[in-house]
Amino acid sequence: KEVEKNNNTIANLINNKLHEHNIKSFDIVGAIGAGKTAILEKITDRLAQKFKILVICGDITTRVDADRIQKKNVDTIQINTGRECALNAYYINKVINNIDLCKYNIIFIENVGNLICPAEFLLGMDKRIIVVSTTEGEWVVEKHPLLFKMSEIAIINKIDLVERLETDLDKMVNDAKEINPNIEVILTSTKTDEGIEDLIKKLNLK
Amino acid sequence: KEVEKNNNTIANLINNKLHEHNIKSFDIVGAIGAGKTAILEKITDRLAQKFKILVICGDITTRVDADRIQKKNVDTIQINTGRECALNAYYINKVINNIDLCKYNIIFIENVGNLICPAEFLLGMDKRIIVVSTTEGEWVVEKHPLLFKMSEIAIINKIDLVERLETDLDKMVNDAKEINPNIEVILTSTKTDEGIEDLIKKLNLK
Ligand SMILES: Nc1nc2c(ncn2[C@@H]2O[C@H](COP(=O)(O)OP(=O)(O)OP(=O)(O)O)[C@@H](O)[C@H]2O)c(=O)[nH]1
Ligand SMILES: Nc1nc2c(ncn2[C@@H]2O[C@H](COP(=O)(O)OP(=O)(O)OP(=O)(O)O)[C@@H](O)[C@H]2O)c(=O)[nH]1
Ligand SMILES: [Mg+2]
Ligand SMILES: [Mg+2]
Repeated sequence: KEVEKNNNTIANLINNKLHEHNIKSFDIVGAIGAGKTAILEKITDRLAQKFKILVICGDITTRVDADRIQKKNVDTIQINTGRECALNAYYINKVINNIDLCKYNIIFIENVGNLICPAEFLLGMDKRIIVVSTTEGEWVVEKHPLLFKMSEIAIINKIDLVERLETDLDKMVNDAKEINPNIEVILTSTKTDEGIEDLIKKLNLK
Repeated sequence: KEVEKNNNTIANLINNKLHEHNIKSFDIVGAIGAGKTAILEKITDRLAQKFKILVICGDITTRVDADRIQKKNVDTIQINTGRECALNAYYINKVINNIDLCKYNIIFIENVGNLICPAEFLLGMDKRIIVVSTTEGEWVVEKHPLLFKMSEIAIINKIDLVERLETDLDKMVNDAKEINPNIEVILTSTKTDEGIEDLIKKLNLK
């Protein structure tokens, strides 16, 4: 409880700092392999000309995700958490204090692939985007209610596979809305680009 | 550290108790939606006539997995962990103390869908089986070395999708062997039944 209180205090500091610099910020959480990096690749592809973007990637080990996104001409920072199952506000605050915030308009964080632990740590971002995919089984939403409650946007990715897998997509969408009536559910595929424009509109980046 | 020491003491108690009753035991860990329950459905389908099986399912919420496996005429127990990202030895010990161990020859545990937290908690089972699938991206193995080090068997499931997804299966197999040269890697599909017989043989259940 003490840790959570500290974490939330730091998260508020981070959010204030980013607002002072007019930076919009998003925390992307999701299941392992749901497509968080692939979605960030699509977003940065379309926005890197118009906005100055920083992407912070979290994983227990490797630089795989940062190396993929770096190819899209945006600044990336990879954080390795060792045995910890989620990023926390300390990690993010350390990064924020060591960069020149004037350089950026948008910050995306790709959290560690995990649908449980990120619920414990707010990161001080404006919005939280949760990503699940059609390959994880139609129960993945109802099994992880807490993160859906805490997110503003839910992405159901890999809809190009729905016919092949016969996944009950309606159930996934209904479960998300039942858990959080205010959540915005967007269906995407990074293979066909379906839903990517819709997602970018819903980020309200003008 | 204290918690881990306690946990391991209890895990040893559990393992001794099961050995006294000649019970073989397996802890199945894996990514969310990798196919842990689907594999257990296949295993119990084939073994329920010959062996008396108990399956303990762990999830933060719902009874979805236990309800699916119960249809296979085996005893199941569902544990809901609330906000905890993995089962631990306390949970298992409580279950073991409340059942008649003489009734069973084999116990399977399906752990919470998560490739990080289960590494912290041994459950006192004979073997640990880690399940990943071709849909999570080919980096899923190298990103989660600790659990692969701690497992005796690695299952790469959903191989029926390899052609469609163009997943680099060789990389996944090589990464697993690099992290843990003793690990037994088995390729399966619960859609085509490929690899299921091989898996059952490797469990050495005679
Ligand atoms: N068919 C299909 N495959 C996809 C889609 N999006 C991502 N993938 C594949 O899914 C796998 C995982 O994608 P990533 O972008 O690495 O997923 P991630 O959520 O960032 O994974 P982690 O960071 O490791 O948790 C890769 O093999 C991608 O090619 C999609 O819309 N359709
Ligand atoms: N194509 C294909 N789909 C599979 C295979 N195995 C499982 N699935 C599908 O993958 C989804 C998830 O399977 P589950 O058995 O629920 O996976 P799980 O690991 O038990 O999931 P959680 O307990 O929720 O973490 C379901 O929609 C299954 O039908 C397979 O070998 N091939
Ligand atoms: Mg990623
Ligand atoms: Mg399951």
